[in-house]
Amino acid sequence: QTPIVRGVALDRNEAKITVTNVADIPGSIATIFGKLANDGVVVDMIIQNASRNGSTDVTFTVPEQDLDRSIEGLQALDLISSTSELISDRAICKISIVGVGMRTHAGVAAKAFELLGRDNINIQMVSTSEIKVSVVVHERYGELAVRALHEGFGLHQSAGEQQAAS
Amino acid sequence: QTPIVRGVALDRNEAKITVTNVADIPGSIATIFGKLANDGVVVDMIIQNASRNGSTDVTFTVPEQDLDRSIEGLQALDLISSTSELISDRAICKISIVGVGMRTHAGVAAKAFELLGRDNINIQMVSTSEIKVSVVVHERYGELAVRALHEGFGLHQSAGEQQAAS
Ligand SMILES: C[C@@H](O)[C@H](N)C(=O)O
Ligand SMILES: C[C@@H](O)[C@H](N)C(=O)O
Repeated sequence: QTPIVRGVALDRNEAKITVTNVADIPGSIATIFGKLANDGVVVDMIIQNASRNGSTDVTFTVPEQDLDRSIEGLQALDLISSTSELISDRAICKISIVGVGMRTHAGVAAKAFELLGRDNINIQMVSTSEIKVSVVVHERYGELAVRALHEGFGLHQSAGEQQAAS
Repeated sequence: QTPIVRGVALDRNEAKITVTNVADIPGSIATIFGKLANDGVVVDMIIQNASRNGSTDVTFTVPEQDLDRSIEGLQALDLISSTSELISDRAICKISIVGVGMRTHAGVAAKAFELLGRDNINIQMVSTSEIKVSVVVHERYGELAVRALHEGFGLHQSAGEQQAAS
C-alpha cells in the first residue's frame, strides 16, 4: 500500500497575530488583509473559524521579522482600535505533514493529532487541506513534534528536512 | 508577469460541523478525529483557531452524505455530551482559489476577500496555504462568488470548472 505521507516540515521562523472580535459582516477580513498587502507583509497561514455571536477571531502567521510591521500597520485601522485587539506571539512554530490524497485518509490528520497528543504537545491551531495538515504549537515542541511524527509515520528525517528545521 | 492564480473551485456538497469549547489540552482534538476516522468519515477541511480562554472551537467539513454519521459518532464521545456542543450546517459551500507562490503574494488572499466582500458575500471560514485560499460561504452565494473571483482575477471559467460547480 502506497504511503501517503511524504514528509514533515518545520518552520520555526513564524509569528502569529490574532485579531479578536472581527465583525462577521462582508468586507471585514478584506480590510485587514488589504492593509497587510499594502504594507508588503508576507502572510503564510490565515485561519478564521465560524462566528457564533456576530464576530470571530482571525489569526494569521508571518515571518518573525514582519511581526512589528504587521502590528503597526493594523493598529492604524479604525476597526482595530475600536472593537478588536491584537494578540501576537513569536514563540510558535508551524509543523506540516505533507502528503497526497489525505482527504480520503482523514486518518492521517487523526494520527498526527494522536502522535502529538501522546507526547503531551498542545496543538494551538490547525489548518488542513488535501495535501497538507498544518499545526501550530509552542516553539519549544518543534523538534519533539517532528520526531514524533517521523517515527509515527515511519519516515526517515532527510538532510533537507533537518536543514529546514534549523 | 506570470499570473499566479490558476483557477477557482466550488464544492457545493460540503457540510460543516463545529465542536464548541474543546479543551485546549493535549489529546482533545485527537479524540475527535480518531473517532471520525474509526467511523470511516471523509474529512476535508479542519480549522481550529487559537484558544483565548482555555478552550476553542474545532470546525471540519464533510461531504453532506456523511453529516449524520459524523454527528452520531461524535455524540458517543463523553467530551461532546459534557462540555461541547455540535453545530452543523449543510447550507454551505467551499470556494478555493488555487495558484502557486501565493505565500509571497498575500495580495491574492486580500484580493479574493475584497472581491467577495464587494459583492456582499459574508465569509464564514477561512483556511489558506501557499497554493490555496479556501473560504466557506453560504451556499446561496456559490455561483456569485465564483463569478466575482473569475472576473476579478481575469480567469475564464473552464468547462471543467463549470462541471465541478454543479
Ligand atoms: C469575519 C469576516 O471574515 C467577515 N465574515 C467577512 O466576510 O469579512
Ligand atoms: C484544542 C485542541 O487542539 C487541543 N489543544 C489539543 O491539542 O488537542
